[in-house]
Amino acid sequence: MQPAVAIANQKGGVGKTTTAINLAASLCHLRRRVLLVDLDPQANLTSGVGRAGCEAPGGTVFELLTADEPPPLDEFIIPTGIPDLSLAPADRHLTGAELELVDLPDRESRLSPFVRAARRRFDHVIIDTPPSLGLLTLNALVAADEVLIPLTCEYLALEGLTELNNTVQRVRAHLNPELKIGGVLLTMADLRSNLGRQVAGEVRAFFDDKVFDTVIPRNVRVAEAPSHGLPVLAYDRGSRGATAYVALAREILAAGVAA
Amino acid sequence: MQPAVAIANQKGGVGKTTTAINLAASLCHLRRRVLLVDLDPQANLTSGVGRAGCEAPGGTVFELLTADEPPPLDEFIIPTGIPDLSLAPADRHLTGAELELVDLPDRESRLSPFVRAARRRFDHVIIDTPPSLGLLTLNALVAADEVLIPLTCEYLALEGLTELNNTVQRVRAHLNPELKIGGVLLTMADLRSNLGRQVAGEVRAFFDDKVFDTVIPRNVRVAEAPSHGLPVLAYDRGSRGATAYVALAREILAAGVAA
Ligand SMILES: Nc1ncnc2c1ncn2[C@@H]1O[C@H](COP(=O)(O)OP(=O)(O)OP(=O)(O)O)[C@@H](O)[C@H]1O
Ligand SMILES: Nc1ncnc2c1ncn2[C@@H]1O[C@H](COP(=O)(O)OP(=O)(O)OP(=O)(O)O)[C@@H](O)[C@H]1O
Ligand SMILES: [Mg+2]
Ligand SMILES: [Mg+2]
Repeated sequence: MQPAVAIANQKGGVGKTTTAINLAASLCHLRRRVLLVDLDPQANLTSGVGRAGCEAPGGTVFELLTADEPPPLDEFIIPTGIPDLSLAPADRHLTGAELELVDLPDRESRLSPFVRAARRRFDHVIIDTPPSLGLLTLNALVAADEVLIPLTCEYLALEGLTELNNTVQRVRAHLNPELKIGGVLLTMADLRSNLGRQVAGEVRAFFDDKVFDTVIPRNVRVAEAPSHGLPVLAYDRGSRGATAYVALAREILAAGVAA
Repeated sequence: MQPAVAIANQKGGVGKTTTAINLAASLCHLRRRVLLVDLDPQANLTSGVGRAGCEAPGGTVFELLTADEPPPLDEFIIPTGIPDLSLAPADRHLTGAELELVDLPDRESRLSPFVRAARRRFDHVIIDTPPSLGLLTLNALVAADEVLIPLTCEYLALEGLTELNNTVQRVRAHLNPELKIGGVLLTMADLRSNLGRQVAGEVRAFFDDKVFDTVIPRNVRVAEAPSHGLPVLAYDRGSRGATAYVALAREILAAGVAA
């Protein structure tokens, strides 16, 4: 697995934040040191690890992106309750970042220096993004080596894939030639239904071998965990959701070795 | 019911588009003339009624919002396959609208003249919005009389309510004093689970009598319908999803009479 991964899909509610938290926690469970970066003004990632309302010494990701000088790592990182899992937190002021960045010359690559520095200290950097293809998501795609695309097996989620793929190719062509699609993850999957099986088939045809073997089932324990500020592995270790995310982490680590 | 309703919630995947399509189709079933307006660059509303890729004579909502003169109604409206249901379509170029509008003096009220004209011809105008609180959603909130908030009974969806409520109050204070919260709709609800019941309880405590009595159950026929370009009422009239949306339309019409 490449060190820096952006979790992106402009379709809302497909499991971006849930995947960021639970993949990160599973990698920590497998003895990796992980940094989570919250690039969504909803700040669900920050609250999902029990850090709602918390700031780092230098502030949140808003200050990180709008700083004049490249920001020192320690100023923008806080610990979470999970060993080996750190966080660059966000809050709702991040909504204003897009308007602040619009007129800056390097508006798409404000995050890159921070992620480059973070790679030296962490085994993995995982960036959560908002449900849009605006400047915040572009900053994540420019800073990352890979993009992981969560996707529900539903028709409306399928519609946005072409646009997302176009955006990734545009970023590769103009801003970040290293960027590649790390994988497509089927989430909240109910493969017993016709719709689920049909859409899963279309996704595998569109993305071919990039679809992870691991499929995340719909599991209410996954949806309950954020209200306790915990990854599902810490909330209910034996649940189908926790087992699936650990299997995903193992699949990704094995592929990275092969990369 | 007030004539113009914005369907908004910055949380992704809570059923905004699904509610716009199926509430509109249910109102048509009850002999009302309805205009749907697609303000989301994902254009799921446009494809959900079988009009993907279609433009009106004057173009899509992008041209409507960036036009120098107030746009004539007929230039931006197309029929759908459903009697009495018309559409102002969108396409992905709408992503660029936010950057185009940023420097205009009346950037939040570019949609208002169009909706004002539309009210004279239609009984209801329903506006779908993207999962963000940016300029496109602000235009919908300024043009509308009411905002309808779809919400899944999950913890992460609960988190964004305060921010959405703050935005609505800010719009009322500075841009549209008429705007009020028309109602909160519980969608994809599974009230058999603890999480579902717990969150529903918290929503009713937060919004009190504004939560609709009608609750939309999770129903796979609702998720299948958009792949056929049809509202669920036309796709499977007897399904639990179709019945629930017709009940919602009746509840809204009855309340309107009382308003
Ligand atoms: N495997 C799962 N089983 C059950 N519920 C899930 C699962 N994965 C995610 N959820 C729930 O589905 C909802 C959407 O997930 P999440 O918020 O992670 O999506 P997102 O793509 O980050 O949304 P947004 O587009 O708003 O950022 C949340 O309430 C979450 O708890
Ligand atoms: N009652 C329901 N039962 C089953 N599936 C549903 C129901 N309502 C919506 N869905 C499905 O859930 C997904 C999310 O719904 P939808 O796209 O309408 O949400 P949205 O809030 O408009 O999303 P976005 O934030 O991306 O605009 C879709 O795949 C839709 O088909
Ligand atoms: Mg999210
Ligand atoms: Mg939508």
